[in-house]
Amino acid sequence: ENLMARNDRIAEHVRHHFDAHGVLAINLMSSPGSGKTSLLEAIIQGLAPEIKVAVIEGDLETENDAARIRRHGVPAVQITTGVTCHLDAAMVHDALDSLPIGDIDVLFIENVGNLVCPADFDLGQHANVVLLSVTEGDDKPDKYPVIFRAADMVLITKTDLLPHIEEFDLAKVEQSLRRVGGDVPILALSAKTHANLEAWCNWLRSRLATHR
Amino acid sequence: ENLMARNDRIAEHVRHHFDAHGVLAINLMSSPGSGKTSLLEAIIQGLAPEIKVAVIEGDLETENDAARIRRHGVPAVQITTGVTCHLDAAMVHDALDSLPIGDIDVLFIENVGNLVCPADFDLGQHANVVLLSVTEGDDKPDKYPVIFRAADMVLITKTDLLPHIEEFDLAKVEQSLRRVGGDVPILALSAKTHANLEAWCNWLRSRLATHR
Ligand SMILES: Nc1nc2c(ncn2[C@@H]2O[C@H](COP(=O)(O)OP(=O)(O)OP(=O)(O)O)[C@@H](O)[C@H]2O)c(=O)[nH]1
Ligand SMILES: Nc1nc2c(ncn2[C@@H]2O[C@H](COP(=O)(O)OP(=O)(O)OP(=O)(O)O)[C@@H](O)[C@H]2O)c(=O)[nH]1
Ligand SMILES: [Mg+2]
Ligand SMILES: [Mg+2]
Ligand SMILES: [Zn+2]
Ligand SMILES: [Zn+2]
Repeated sequence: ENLMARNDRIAEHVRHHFDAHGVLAINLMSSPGSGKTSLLEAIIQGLAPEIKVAVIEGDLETENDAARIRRHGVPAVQITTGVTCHLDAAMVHDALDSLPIGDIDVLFIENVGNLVCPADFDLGQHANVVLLSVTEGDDKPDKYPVIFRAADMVLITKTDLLPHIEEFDLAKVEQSLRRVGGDVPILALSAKTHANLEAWCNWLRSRLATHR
Repeated sequence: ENLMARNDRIAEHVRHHFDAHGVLAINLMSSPGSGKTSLLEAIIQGLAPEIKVAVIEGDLETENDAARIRRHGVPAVQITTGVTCHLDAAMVHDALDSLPIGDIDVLFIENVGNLVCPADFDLGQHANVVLLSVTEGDDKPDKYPVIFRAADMVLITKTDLLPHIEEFDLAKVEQSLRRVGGDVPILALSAKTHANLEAWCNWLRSRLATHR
């Protein structure tokens, strides 16, 4: 059995765990520092108590991101991958042992910061959300198409910085995304000012309702 | 012969090409959008005509970055990797056929935007330069240590945005780099305002002088 076939088999098994407990699993992917953890910190308290959230964090090293999440009173498991540039299904499966899976509505899996390889590894999630920060440039969907093609939602982050980045063209990003990935929904928001966070929470709520 | 041993063999061969012509080869690595191409655009004209520059660009898709470099009258070859998250020595070797290697002093190899895998693949370069933009966060050396450990120089980019990013702590980054990678030199600069670009050019000049 090759590596990808084995990963897909375990991912299906993980999805069974999620479905047995009615958990909606979201795989968050982006470049390093696009704002994945900040976004989770900004919405976690807004979702509670209506929606019970937990987080699996993936990084090469440190517990930093899981510690940031736990500060908000939400269960978080840190996976440290050592040298691997992405999470895989086996890592996520092992992490489930440390989570109260029967008491979770939405599980966020924050992948390793990388705009390439995470797109190839199914983790058992129900949706892929890809973040692109306005500080990275508006050419990323064209240059790193694989991950944007896999997205069920694209979040344009750090919009509060737009006044200082006159070269970022949101319309160009939207055109590139249409070309690369078809009809993927796009939301522009800021974890710092909370601009448009409610739209992102509503997407999660409707996704959870359909999932159930 | 395993993949890495084959890559190392080809990298040695590539370095022979460079050394036969007195070319200093610099491998530029960073997250997507940290400012690698912008930095090259900002210094290329300052180095000419004293130092003859050429560039090999690495991306999954598009000729965008090579086209940006060619606008400045400098030879540039674009490698499109398809799905591979890093350049390897064989790709660089093939790209040499399209460059006037006898007429180059410094060859920049702009790697695929990725803070993990590019560190593992020797390309025949003489030095690794890792960029970290102030917009990505000051925790990256701790969380992605492998690439910073491989660095011969770390450039902190986009310092013109610091007034709008009060949470970025340069002293923290320096401490993390000391912990992770020892004595690596660090320069903070801006491709937009040209702040401290001369210091980076002087590092290149002294590196070229020692190399010869
Ligand atoms: N201005 C602004 N800065 C932000 C925003 N969101 C995150 N940041 C900053 O961006 C940097 C990185 O944020 P993180 O949340 O750690 O990003 P991440 O995607 O989780 O990073 P990795 O886990 O290392 O891949 C930090 O300095 C944050 O303060 C935002 O909405 N606006
Ligand atoms: N404010 C500011 N923005 C910068 C600076 N350097 C680059 N940028 C912006 O950062 C974004 C990305 O810059 P690029 O030069 O394309 O980055 P890159 O590292 O080459 O990106 P990839 O090749 O895709 O990995 C663009 O919007 C640039 O305008 C800088 O010094 N200051
Ligand atoms: Mg994070
Ligand atoms: Mg570039
Ligand atoms: Zn199981
Ligand atoms: Zn990789």
